Amino acid sequence: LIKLQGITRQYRLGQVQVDALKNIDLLVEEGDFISIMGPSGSGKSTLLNIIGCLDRPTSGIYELAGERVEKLSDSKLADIRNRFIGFVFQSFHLLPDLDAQANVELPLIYRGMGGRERHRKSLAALEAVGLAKRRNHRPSQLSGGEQQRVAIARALAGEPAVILADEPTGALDSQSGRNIMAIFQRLNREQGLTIVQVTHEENIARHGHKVIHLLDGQLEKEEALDHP
Amino acid sequence: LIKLQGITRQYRLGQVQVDALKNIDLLVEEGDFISIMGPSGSGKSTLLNIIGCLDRPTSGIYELAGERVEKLSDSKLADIRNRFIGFVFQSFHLLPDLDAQANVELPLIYRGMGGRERHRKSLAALEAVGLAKRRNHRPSQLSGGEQQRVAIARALAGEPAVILADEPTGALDSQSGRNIMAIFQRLNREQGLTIVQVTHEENIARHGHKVIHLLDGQLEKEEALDHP
Ligand SMILES: Nc1ncnc2c1ncn2[C@@H]1O[C@H](COP(=O)(O)OP(=O)(O)OP(=O)(O)O)[C@@H](O)[C@H]1O
Ligand SMILES: Nc1ncnc2c1ncn2[C@@H]1O[C@H](COP(=O)(O)OP(=O)(O)OP(=O)(O)O)[C@@H](O)[C@H]1O
Ligand SMILES: [Mg+2]
Ligand SMILES: [Mg+2]
Repeated sequence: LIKLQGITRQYRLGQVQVDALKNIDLLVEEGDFISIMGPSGSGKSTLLNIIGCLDRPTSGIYELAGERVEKLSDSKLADIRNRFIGFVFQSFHLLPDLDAQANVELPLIYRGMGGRERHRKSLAALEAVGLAKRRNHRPSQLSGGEQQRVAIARALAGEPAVILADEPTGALDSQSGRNIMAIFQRLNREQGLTIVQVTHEENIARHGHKVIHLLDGQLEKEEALDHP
Repeated sequence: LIKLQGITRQYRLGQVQVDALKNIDLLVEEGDFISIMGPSGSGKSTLLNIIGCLDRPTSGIYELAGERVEKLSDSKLADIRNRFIGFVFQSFHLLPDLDAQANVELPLIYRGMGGRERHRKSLAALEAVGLAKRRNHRPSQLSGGEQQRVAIARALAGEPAVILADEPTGALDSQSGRNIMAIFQRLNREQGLTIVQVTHEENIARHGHKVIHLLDGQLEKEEALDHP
């Protein structure tokens, strides 16, 4: 489903070049549940943004469902993201002037979904993350962990084929974090949802099938996890 | 140093009232290192904002160094915050148009500190959190964990009497998180820095002297920690 070959990403800051990703090869099959770990600044978000078509690599090849992504137009990429990819951002990126429910419905509006179906799906997604009672709060009226859970609900509401989650439990207490992992595991096992998550917590990472370790922009090792 | 009695905080949202804090009593002595834990939405950030004079309680008494805080003017409170309190926000609140070093220097500018001393202190703070090499990056050019570390450096640079830290390691891998806790412990033991941190990670909480557990806006229990 996702095939990265020789992916590099460099940032230029004045005279200085930051090599955020160096020569990354990665294969993600449909139905995989993969965790990416690594130190702060090692390139995890950069890698996830490229997988999610939010950023283009400096060099290398990215094939998504067999198609070369660099050949696709911006509008085609936006359409793919909207229909097939649910993205949970490390800093949530909720719209400040919309309440929780309107934030969750936004991708569904872009897809052209009718109002009744949108309300149904957004309410179900908020209920799944325990936030139905906060659906009329705007982000500034929500706690950090509540904002994170709204961002997760927004990614799940449209029933995408792939979830890309950047530290989805970073702002959550352990019980709330386990609840989110239970949702991810259930969707992965029952509906074949493909999941790539960045996390710095080992017990969160171990809910997937394998862990990829990044260090200084390079793939340091891949670790298969045994599951009952 | 910090004395809270009968502190409540209610939010009103249209017809609905949210009881974010209910009848909180808390004593913090100089040199204490206290961790606050609790589920998402239990009132931790609300409590820390009140302690940090960023928010006023709906009712109850708050004495800071013997003075009744509600009797102080907004400008007096701002001055106390600037000189004595270093605050690490759950969402960092870095200024987007300033680079890391300028963000760290901002509270020192407000204090009227001269340029040479500011540069020295900001560079030392950035070095302590391992980010001297990123001092010219703006927040959008930093990873999530790097932004968090800049927020920590900004709180430490002015050598405050009290550090209030809302999930200071939430965006950090375990090694970076341990580095920050080592800094906090050293400043607490060697300089008597008073620290109140919110965290949802047990191993981070255990670096302090005691853990306060919040549940639904109430103090559920206090737990003293034994240290060698
Ligand atoms: N401005 C507001 N208006 C209405 N309700 C609010 C407002 N700010 C916070 N709340 C509510 O108050 C409760 C406590 O919020 P708080 O931010 O203190 O929680 P928290 O313990 O820090 O949670 P987290 O661990 O998720 O950061 C939450 O349920 C939140 O929805
Ligand atoms: N726009 C940019 N310009 C320059 N450097 C950047 C930019 N964005 C990120 N970087 C640098 O690239 C490196 C990788 O960033 P990235 O956000 O991928 O790290 P990360 O592994 O997600 O870290 P964290 O765990 O802290 O979120 C960091 O060292 C960062 O400073
Ligand atoms: Mg990141
Ligand atoms: Mg909070």
